Amino acid sequence: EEIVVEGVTLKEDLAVIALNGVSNQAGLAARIFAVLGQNHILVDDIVQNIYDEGKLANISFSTNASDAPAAQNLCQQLARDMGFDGVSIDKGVSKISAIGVGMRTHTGAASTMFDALAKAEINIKNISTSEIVISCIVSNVDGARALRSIHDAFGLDKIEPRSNQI
Amino acid sequence: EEIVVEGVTLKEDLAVIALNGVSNQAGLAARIFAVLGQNHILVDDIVQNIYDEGKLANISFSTNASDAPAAQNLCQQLARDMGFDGVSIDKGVSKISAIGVGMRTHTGAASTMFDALAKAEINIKNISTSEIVISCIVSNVDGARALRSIHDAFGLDKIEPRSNQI
Ligand SMILES: C[C@@H](O)[C@H](N)C(=O)O
Ligand SMILES: C[C@@H](O)[C@H](N)C(=O)O
Repeated sequence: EEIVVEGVTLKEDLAVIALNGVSNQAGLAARIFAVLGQNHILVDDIVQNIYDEGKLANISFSTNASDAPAAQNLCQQLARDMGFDGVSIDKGVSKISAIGVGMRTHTGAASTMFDALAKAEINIKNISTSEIVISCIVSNVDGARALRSIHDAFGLDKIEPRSNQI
Repeated sequence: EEIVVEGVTLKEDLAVIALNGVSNQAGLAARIFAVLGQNHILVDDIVQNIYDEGKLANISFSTNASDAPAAQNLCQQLARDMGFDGVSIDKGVSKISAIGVGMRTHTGAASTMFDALAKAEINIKNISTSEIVISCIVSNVDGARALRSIHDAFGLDKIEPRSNQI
């Protein structure tokens, strides 16, 4: 089906915090994000995968660089209280997003985007999608180059290099 | 900041396939999704987390129930060719999405959504977001109840129980 990617955006100077080995039981994500919300941590995107035959989960979220230390401390406290493995932090990252209308199945758009990054030898750290967005977390140093590569791969004329409009 | 969730949708009869222990090196996501694309697998959402000090990645994607067996076979072949740990599949799942405009930071909306599911004792298997969507994967048996709980939690008047419009 036709890939209808209309724009690419870059959001720089983020950090990704990962909570590893969270027990896959109802109510735990609610507790974690209630604590972050009460402490006014800005959460950008959230991704969660399950593993170990569905017993455990890894939850990551992106936040801006300035909120990252407070967010990390809160999550480390939660790790102690809730008994999960631990918290890791990836600083100095950017989020690159391809935005399209009618991207109801992602396979074509995802292949094109990931292939553009692969050819540019840019490593993809996290991926999160919705029906109209495919977002990849990359290192800050790769951001501008990722933006150009993906923009070219989708044959777009205009770049919105740092747009908050979506 | 104000939570502006405008609708909740439910997409049923999906499967989530997880590729575990993929080496966190440039080019691998591109290869995986190129193979899926060439084989016409419908990919709905994609999530990727990294772990083990950034050395490894878990990548999951949702597909419809009918594409799941073919997708699983392809991924098992990729696991052998690319040497990652393995492939797991979670069948009989649904995706529930809260959609909002101006949900620029997710913390408030995410807390409300996860809390609604927690109170309904519904387990959240996967999470994926973009600026305007928060999606949770739950079991098919929990889908309708999840929809009602989240709809109520956000004080919405209309439900779009099975909508593909976003
Ligand atoms: C891991 C966490 O998301 C858990 N499954 C929950 O529902 O809260
Ligand atoms: C794991 C996979 O996403 C890898 N990091 C890549 O860039 O392709």
